[in-house]
Amino acid sequence: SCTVTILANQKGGVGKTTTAVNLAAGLAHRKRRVLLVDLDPQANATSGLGVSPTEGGSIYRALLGEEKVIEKIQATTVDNLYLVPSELDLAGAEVEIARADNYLHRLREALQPVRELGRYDDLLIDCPPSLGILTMNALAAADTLVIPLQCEYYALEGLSVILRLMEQLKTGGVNPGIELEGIVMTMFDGRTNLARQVVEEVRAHFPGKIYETLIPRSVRISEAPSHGLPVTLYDPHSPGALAYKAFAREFIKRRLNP
Amino acid sequence: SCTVTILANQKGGVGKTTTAVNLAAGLAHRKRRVLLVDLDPQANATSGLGVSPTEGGSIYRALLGEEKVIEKIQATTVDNLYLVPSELDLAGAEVEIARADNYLHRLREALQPVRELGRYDDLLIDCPPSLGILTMNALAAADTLVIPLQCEYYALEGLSVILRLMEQLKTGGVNPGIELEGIVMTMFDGRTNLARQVVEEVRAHFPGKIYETLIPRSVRISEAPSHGLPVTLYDPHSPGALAYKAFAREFIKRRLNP
Ligand SMILES: Nc1ncnc2c1ncn2[C@@H]1O[C@H](COP(=O)(O)OP(=O)(O)OP(=O)(O)O)[C@@H](O)[C@H]1O
Ligand SMILES: Nc1ncnc2c1ncn2[C@@H]1O[C@H](COP(=O)(O)OP(=O)(O)OP(=O)(O)O)[C@@H](O)[C@H]1O
Ligand SMILES: [Mg+2]
Ligand SMILES: [Mg+2]
Repeated sequence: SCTVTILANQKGGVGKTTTAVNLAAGLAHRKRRVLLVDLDPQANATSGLGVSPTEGGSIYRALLGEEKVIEKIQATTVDNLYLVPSELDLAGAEVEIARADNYLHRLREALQPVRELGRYDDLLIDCPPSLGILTMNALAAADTLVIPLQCEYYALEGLSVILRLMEQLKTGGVNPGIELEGIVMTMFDGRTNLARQVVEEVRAHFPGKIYETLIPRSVRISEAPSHGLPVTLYDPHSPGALAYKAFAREFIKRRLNP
Repeated sequence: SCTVTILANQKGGVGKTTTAVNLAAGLAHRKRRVLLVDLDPQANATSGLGVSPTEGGSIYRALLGEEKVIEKIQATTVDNLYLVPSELDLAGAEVEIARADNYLHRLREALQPVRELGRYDDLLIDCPPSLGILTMNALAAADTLVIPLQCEYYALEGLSVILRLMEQLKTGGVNPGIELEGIVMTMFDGRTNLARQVVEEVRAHFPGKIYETLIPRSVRISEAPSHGLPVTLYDPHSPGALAYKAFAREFIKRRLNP
């Protein structure tokens, strides 16, 4: 059966897209069948996989119940990895969805047929840097939440905000089944005290929730999107690629032994 | 008279807050009277200046016309620098403002009395990482726009989006007076090809609009917020502090000779 995992954090630039793309690729390289949904109007996950956003090509119309998600699924240059791309107009969807009935469950409803299809092992969703309607819909549709967390002070400050919101949606009945699957530390530079302090702080406050794999700061990771490739294909033996492959292994292992 | 300058870029984590706080401090150190408005519900500029967000302490009620901005202004530990702090509830304001009359000009109207007060030379506004109602209000209220741009591929992709929106608001009559004051490159690491390529690309596409000062990646910059200080006070002779002081000088110089 298919698990829906969302990559969310309202803090900007913490590595949501980079983790969504490279975790999706890492899982696909291990022969899991993966669908990545780009829910960010910036469409970075889309261009990061070498796909050009097209008007009407995103999940926008499906969120309004006018089209099916299945029609938007495209193959990518990565075997076993499929994509529902984003488009700029998706930003306009926030206002339209807010006015629709059942506005928090539009995504959950749109993805239901994809879950039932049984074609994918993992359905990952990349979220925009806000806690607006699109991210709320992702939280309402998710089985699990993975929070990419940059090893920085401002990023640490925002962690409690999204966790509190997840709890509210869980206990409030919007999504009783959602669980925090884990926190993955990104752009870790072991030479700085700040990075080590942030990791220690998160380990202390969220024991058992932080992945062992720390994603290092690595310029090859930030170069890969301009080639439309995950770093695991752009430079397979670079520290960044090795880290994301290790993360994919750890992600699967923890999934099997929670 | 007072100039309203906004720091905006929908791409997350590009240095909007860091630039807002350190430019504000740099201008204040040069004896300009500066008011910084934190328009991001994350309240990073607020905590970056050592101020704790308080319920009702932000511009939220003033955007709905229920209270005055002047009542929210606080002094900071930096001479000549004053702050209108943010609060978490500001996120809820987006929905409420969207339903209000004249919803794009709520901020402009709220700031009008502050402009007329004549107490500040510069009014800076830190924006959230989105092009939602709060950032739209900032674009409608601004005299000038400064875009912090991280030297990364994804950041470069998003540049045309905010510029197009600014043009639409300008020609569409929402804010005929807004001008792009400049683009400041942040987290520049001269050792990487990517950073140099991004700078060259921006220089080629936006001649005359990119500040000469390149803000280097510097861990002291990212440590400063945890001490509630701008880097210009936290470590005044560090490369990051020197760069932001140089940026403040260049900002003033270009303002005088556009
Ligand atoms: N481990 C890393 N090492 C170096 N650069 C990285 C790393 N992870 C991400 N980056 C770069 O940092 C920037 C921010 O990452 P990314 O865009 O994935 O964050 P995000 O959280 O998705 O941002 P947004 O909030 O805008 O959606 C990008 O330019 C990306 O290429
Ligand atoms: N020049 C720099 N060198 C090193 N770190 C920096 C630099 N500028 C900003 N940072 C750090 O990078 C992170 C992102 O910067 P910042 O929060 O200012 O960006 P932002 O655009 O305001 O983010 P958001 O989109 O979430 O509002 C922060 O943790 C900050 O401390
Ligand atoms: Mg992203
Ligand atoms: Mg910010």
